[in-house]
Amino acid sequence: PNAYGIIGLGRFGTALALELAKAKKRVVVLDIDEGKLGSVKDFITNAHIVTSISRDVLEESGISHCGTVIVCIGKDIESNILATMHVIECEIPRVISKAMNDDHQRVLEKIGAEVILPEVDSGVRLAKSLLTLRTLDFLELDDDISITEISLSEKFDKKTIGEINFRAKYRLNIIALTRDEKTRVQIGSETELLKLDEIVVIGKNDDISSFIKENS
Amino acid sequence: PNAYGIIGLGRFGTALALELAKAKKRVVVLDIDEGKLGSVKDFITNAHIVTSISRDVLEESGISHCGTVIVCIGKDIESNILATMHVIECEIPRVISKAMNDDHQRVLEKIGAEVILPEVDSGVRLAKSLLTLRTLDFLELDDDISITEISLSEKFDKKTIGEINFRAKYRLNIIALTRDEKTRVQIGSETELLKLDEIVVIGKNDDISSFIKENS
Ligand SMILES: Nc1ncnc2c1ncn2[C@@H]1O[C@H](COP(=O)(O)OP(=O)(O)OP(=O)(O)O)[C@@H](O)[C@H]1O
Ligand SMILES: Nc1ncnc2c1ncn2[C@@H]1O[C@H](COP(=O)(O)OP(=O)(O)OP(=O)(O)O)[C@@H](O)[C@H]1O
Repeated sequence: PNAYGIIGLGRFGTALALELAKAKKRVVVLDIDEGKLGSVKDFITNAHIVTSISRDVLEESGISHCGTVIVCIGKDIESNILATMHVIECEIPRVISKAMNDDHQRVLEKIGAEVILPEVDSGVRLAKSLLTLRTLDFLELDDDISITEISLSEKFDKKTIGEINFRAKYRLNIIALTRDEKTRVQIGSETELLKLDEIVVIGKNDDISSFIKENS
Repeated sequence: PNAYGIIGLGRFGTALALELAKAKKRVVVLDIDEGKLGSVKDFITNAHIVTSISRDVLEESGISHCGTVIVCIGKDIESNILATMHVIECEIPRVISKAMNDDHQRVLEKIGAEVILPEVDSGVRLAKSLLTLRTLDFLELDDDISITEISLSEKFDKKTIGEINFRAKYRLNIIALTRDEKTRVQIGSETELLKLDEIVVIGKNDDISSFIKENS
């Protein structure tokens, strides 16, 4: 039920499988290439070499009992579609499949899978981070508002948020503070800032950009 | 200076270039394949076919005047490394290059480029979203705290944040509210919630997961 099945260990599938294993989840992986299984065998015990994906293979390997299955087969679009179909016929609660292009995506959606396009997602995310902010990690809420982490400069050292009058001056809300690898979310006007703190702020993209320019 | 240069229009490079063009930025793109340039020519006028990347090509195409250049060449690792080196020698302020694997990443870092591994990033992001939350979009601040968007259910309809005593009851801070495609960040205890609102919350991953289970 709450085990994860992964079919295809390319760069995307391998990163996905290892991250789930790191979080101590039960993971079952399948691939046609023995070498690929070798790269994860220290972290994932339940790994099976297969020649192709069929209903029998999904049952014998335990994939059919997983709560979520992700099909990560890439260049071989035919195998990707057939594997996705077999997984959906096992009545897995959540099926996600990697698409190579728009046409492939439409076929997968028609057979009932959620679709992910890893390269396109990464391209769009990099563009958004170049446009709004220097940091590569942010969350865009709508075209105009984002959340991002910013490292503070010297000028904020040992000053409280109230003293700086942060919200009025920069039109940003500080929603979290990371100091020495620990994040706290209880923030008030009496919270003191130190020069190496990382603050997480929410506000308009323009206000975030001008704060970063002025602060760095 | 604030123009963007993109070398290589695969799925990643194309998504990146189109998103930057959509934001009305000046974009220069290069590729060895005429067909790839055709797929972006309606949105990007400054597109050049090249046979290889050299100092002269970077100057003639205008890439050498860009503030940020992203090398998105994939399978041909040798061309990717040589192109990155030529770009760095043009003293471009920010150079980002796509790596195919860990060894490739180390070479690129040694020659002075920032490195991105799109497939690995997407794999890790998908794992994190499966682990913490059903939504595919969230920001992880440290191993324990995340920010995510959640759609509200009927039970919150026409109640204020103060009436629900949201922070005490769910141990989450509401930092933004999206209603009819518009996001607001000025949130207080008197803010009224409606049943189709999307709220953005910050808090511990466990508290987010239990809120999602209880709320859906
Ligand atoms: N029919 C199949 N059953 C199981 N695994 C398969 C099948 N066909 C291909 N694979 C495996 O799927 C993995 C990913 O496929 P491939 O390398 O073509 O994709 P990719 O798009 O290049 O991957 P990535 O971008 O994630 O590196 C490979 O490890 C391959 O061995
Ligand atoms: N020397 C070069 N100069 C310019 N462009 C190049 C060069 N070599 C390859 N390209 C182009 O780079 C693009 C991306 O390369 P390729 O398709 O190998 O990568 P990929 O990793 O499969 O891409 P993606 O995953 O983004 O789809 C292609 O459009 C290709 O034509």
